[in-house]
Amino acid sequence: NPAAEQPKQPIPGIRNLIAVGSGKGGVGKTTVAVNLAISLAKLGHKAGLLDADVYGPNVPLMMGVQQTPMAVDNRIIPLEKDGVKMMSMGFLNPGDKPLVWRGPMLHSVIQQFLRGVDWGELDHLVIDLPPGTGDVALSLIQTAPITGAIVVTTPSDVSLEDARKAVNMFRQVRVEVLGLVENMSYLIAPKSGERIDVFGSGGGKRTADAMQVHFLGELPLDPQVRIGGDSGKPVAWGETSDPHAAV
Amino acid sequence: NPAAEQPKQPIPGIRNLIAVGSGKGGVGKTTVAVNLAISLAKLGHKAGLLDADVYGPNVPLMMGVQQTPMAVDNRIIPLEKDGVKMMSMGFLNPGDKPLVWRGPMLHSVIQQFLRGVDWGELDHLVIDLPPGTGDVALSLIQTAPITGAIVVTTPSDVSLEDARKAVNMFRQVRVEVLGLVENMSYLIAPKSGERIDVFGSGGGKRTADAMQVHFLGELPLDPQVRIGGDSGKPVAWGETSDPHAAV
Ligand SMILES: Nc1ncnc2c1ncn2[C@@H]1O[C@H](COP(=O)(O)OP(=O)(O)O)[C@@H](O)[C@H]1O
Ligand SMILES: Nc1ncnc2c1ncn2[C@@H]1O[C@H](COP(=O)(O)OP(=O)(O)O)[C@@H](O)[C@H]1O
Repeated sequence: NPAAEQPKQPIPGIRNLIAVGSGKGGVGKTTVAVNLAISLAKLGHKAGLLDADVYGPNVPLMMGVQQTPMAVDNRIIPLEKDGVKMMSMGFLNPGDKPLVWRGPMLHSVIQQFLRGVDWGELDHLVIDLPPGTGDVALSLIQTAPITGAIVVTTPSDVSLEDARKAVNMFRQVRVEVLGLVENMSYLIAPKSGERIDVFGSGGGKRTADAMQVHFLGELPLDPQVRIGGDSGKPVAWGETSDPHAAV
Repeated sequence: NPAAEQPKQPIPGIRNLIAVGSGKGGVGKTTVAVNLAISLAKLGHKAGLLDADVYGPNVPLMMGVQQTPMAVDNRIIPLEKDGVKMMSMGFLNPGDKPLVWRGPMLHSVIQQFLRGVDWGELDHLVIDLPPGTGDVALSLIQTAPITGAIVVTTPSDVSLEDARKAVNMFRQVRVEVLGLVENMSYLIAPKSGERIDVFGSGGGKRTADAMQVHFLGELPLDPQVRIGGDSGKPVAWGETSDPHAAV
């Protein structure tokens, strides 16, 4: 597959590109990407967030930003919040209409997000990939100089089944997998303190070990995280090992 | 858009095609599709299940079936379980390698699943669409004679935001939206009985009303459902109003 072998052009000014992917949607990939970018900014790094989930862009809602970006000399100016520079299809195609662009037009939009946005100097650009191993995710990781990838999963077997495919997709295009994160690992009932393994338990670690991938840890299912995502005030788990792994 | 207007060829022997879609992954679309097909079969209907989620096919795991289908005279023989005839990319591309087919090859595979599988006489063919409003979902609903579509969402705002796009996608190609299902609506803690609105509450009904779509009801977040899905023994909620809505 020649595309897997072509050298990937560096992006001037951007030191690291960290892709956040998943085998299936709804595992918290965007939540992890958003909180990783915010945590990196809090640690004093220059951070960016590229929302490449073009058909279901949730970054604007999760970051609490909704504006139309300006363009200067054909370069799009990223929006900024909490120290993170951002670009998302959600800023360009706001509202409830599904995205009409397909195929080649879409690929050129993705390339514009990578190379036609005025990112400036960044230590880390976090890329929120589309979920899964489809066309957009694959062509992005084949053409962008990705430093490493984080794969997000839940403990459920269907999620792990798809996460293994995602790890293999990164490996096929020689992108280093920095690690696997298991999200929604368990719920602690707020009043009773009862622990409930809604989606199962332990599968993330077993899968990481079997595939010889670092296990970056478990994140609990926490209503506060969903509230943060829905209200545009992410909780930015300071405790997660993601920033250390990625940095 | 000419594709939206072309007459969709009926599929001989299949009375109804019911598409199950979602705005984003992980909301339980496959779980609803699987349980809908099983419930229809239990009610005595001839039911089929077409897993069109080609990059993340979870139907084999959820139905507890893993075999390679046979072909006779260039027509693929569907696998069968619990009275449901099934076809999935997961039967043809088992294991952990991401699917290599893209673009035109993929579209022809989808057409083969629709018209090159020996479905026989079916009252209802349930189609588990890929999540979202991407290429594969769109081209399938543009070319298949879909009787109606069910959109699955969770209560979280990001899921509802994407679900609205999915409803609009169906409307743009003149596919009737039979209704919206809100899954993972609340969790009842098994020991304490405490109710926890992990992903929020009430948004599904509000969205359905705002878009003038039938609200098919709430399905609770229930560890037994996940266990059923992971062990290939779906719980087939007999109580859900989906079968009545679809039938
Ligand atoms: N640890 C968590 N606890 C509770 N809710 C979560 C958690 N992680 C994610 N969510 C919620 O689950 C939903 C899906 O997460 P999202 O990040 O959009 O997933 P993805 O990008 O994989 O589709 C969102 O409503 C989000 O707020
Ligand atoms: N009501 C529910 N309660 C608990 N777990 C659920 C429920 N609905 C779905 N799940 C689990 O959530 C995960 C995602 O569901 P799935 O049907 O694969 O979603 P989608 O097809 O939208 O990606 C699976 O592990 C499934 O078993």
